Amino acid sequence: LVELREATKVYGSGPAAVHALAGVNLAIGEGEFVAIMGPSGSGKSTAMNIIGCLDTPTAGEYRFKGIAVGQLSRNQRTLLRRHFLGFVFQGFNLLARTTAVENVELPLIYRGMAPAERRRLALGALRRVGLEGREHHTSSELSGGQQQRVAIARAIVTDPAVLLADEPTGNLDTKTSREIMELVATLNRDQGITVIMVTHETDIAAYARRAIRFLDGRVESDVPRREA
Amino acid sequence: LVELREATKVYGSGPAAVHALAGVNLAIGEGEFVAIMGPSGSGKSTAMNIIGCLDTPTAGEYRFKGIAVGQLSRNQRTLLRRHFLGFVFQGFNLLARTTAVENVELPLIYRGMAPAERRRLALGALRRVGLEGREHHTSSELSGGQQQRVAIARAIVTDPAVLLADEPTGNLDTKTSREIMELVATLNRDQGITVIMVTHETDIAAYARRAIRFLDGRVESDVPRREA
Ligand SMILES: Nc1ncnc2c1ncn2[C@@H]1O[C@H](COP(=O)(O)OP(=O)(O)OP(=O)(O)O)[C@@H](O)[C@H]1O
Ligand SMILES: Nc1ncnc2c1ncn2[C@@H]1O[C@H](COP(=O)(O)OP(=O)(O)OP(=O)(O)O)[C@@H](O)[C@H]1O
Ligand SMILES: [Mg+2]
Ligand SMILES: [Mg+2]
Repeated sequence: LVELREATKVYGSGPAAVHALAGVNLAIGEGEFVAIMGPSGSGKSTAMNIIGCLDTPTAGEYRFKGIAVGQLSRNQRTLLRRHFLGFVFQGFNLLARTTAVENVELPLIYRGMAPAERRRLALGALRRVGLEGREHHTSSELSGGQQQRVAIARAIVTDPAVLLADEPTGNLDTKTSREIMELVATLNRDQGITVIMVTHETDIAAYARRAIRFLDGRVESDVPRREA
Repeated sequence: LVELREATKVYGSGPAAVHALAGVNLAIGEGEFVAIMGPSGSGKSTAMNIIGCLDTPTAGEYRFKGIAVGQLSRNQRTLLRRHFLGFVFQGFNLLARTTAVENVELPLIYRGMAPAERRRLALGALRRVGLEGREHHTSSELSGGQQQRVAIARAIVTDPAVLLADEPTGNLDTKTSREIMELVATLNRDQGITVIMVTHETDIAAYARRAIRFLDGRVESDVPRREA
């Protein structure tokens, strides 16, 4: 489903060039639940952005469902992304003066869904992440952990084929983190949603069935995990 | 040094009113190292913003070094903050198109420090958080954990009397988190900097000597910790 072959990403040139990715190889199949770990700056978010069709590698290839994404136009990548992917960004990336429910409706607007149905699904997603009562708050009226949960609700509201989550529980207390991970595990198990999740917390990684560890822009190890 | 008496913060009014803080009482002395914990939305960041003189309570009182901060003008609060406090915000709050070293120099500019001295101290702070080589990168050219470390460097560069850190390791891998916490523990032990840190991770809270737990806008428990 998702395949990176010798994916390389270089910023700048000459001696000051930064090799964010230095030849990443990985293949993730449908229905998998993968945790991506590794030190700060090791290339995790860069790899996630390429997998999420938000960025392209400087060298090497990214294939999604066998399609060479690098050959697609920008518009085609956007369509692919909106159809198949849900993304929880490391910085949340919510629209600032927009309410929680409006943020969560956004992917449904792109799918041309009718307003009443959009609202119903968006409210449902917010309820599932424990934000009932906060639907009409804007980002500045929400705590850090609440903003993170709006980002999660937005990523799952379309029931995407692939859920990409970059540090989805970094701002959540232990109990709320577990509730979110139970929800994600259920989506993976019952709806077959493929989950690729960056995390630095081992108890969160324990929900995944495979752990890919990054180091200096490369895959250092790629091992199955015993189910938690 | 820091004292909240029946601190209350209400947003909105009527039945939809949100009681972010519902009568918080706490007193923290000079040189202490305190961890603040509690569920998402329980009022931790709201309390930190009041302690950091960035916000005022709707009712109740906040005293800093015995001064009733609510009686000060906005300008006086700003001067107090710039003189005594360093703040690592939950969302980092870096200036976007500004480089790491420029972001870290900002508190020193407010203190009227000369450019050469400013640059020397800012580079030193960035080195201490492991960001050597990244000084001239802007936020968009830094990973999530690197941005978080720029925010930490900016908070400590003035050797503030009080360091307020809201989830300072949420985006850092285990090894980097420990390095940052070792640095913070050293600042507390050797320079007597008072540290008040919100965190949801117990291994991070273990560096503190006291744990204050929030629940629904109140202090639920306030206990000393055995030193880790
Ligand atoms: N401007 C606002 N209007 C309405 N409600 C608000 C506003 N700002 C904050 N709140 C509410 O106040 C409560 C406390 O927020 P706060 O940010 O202090 O929580 P927190 O403990 O820091 O949570 P987290 O761990 O998720 O960061 C939350 O329920 C939040 O929705
Ligand atoms: N536009 C850019 N210009 C220069 N360097 C960049 C740019 N964007 C990212 N980098 C560098 O690429 C490297 C990898 O970044 P990436 O965000 O993928 O790391 P990460 O593993 O997600 O880290 P973290 O755990 O801190 O979020 C970092 O060292 C970063 O400084
Ligand atoms: Mg990252
Ligand atoms: Mg908070």
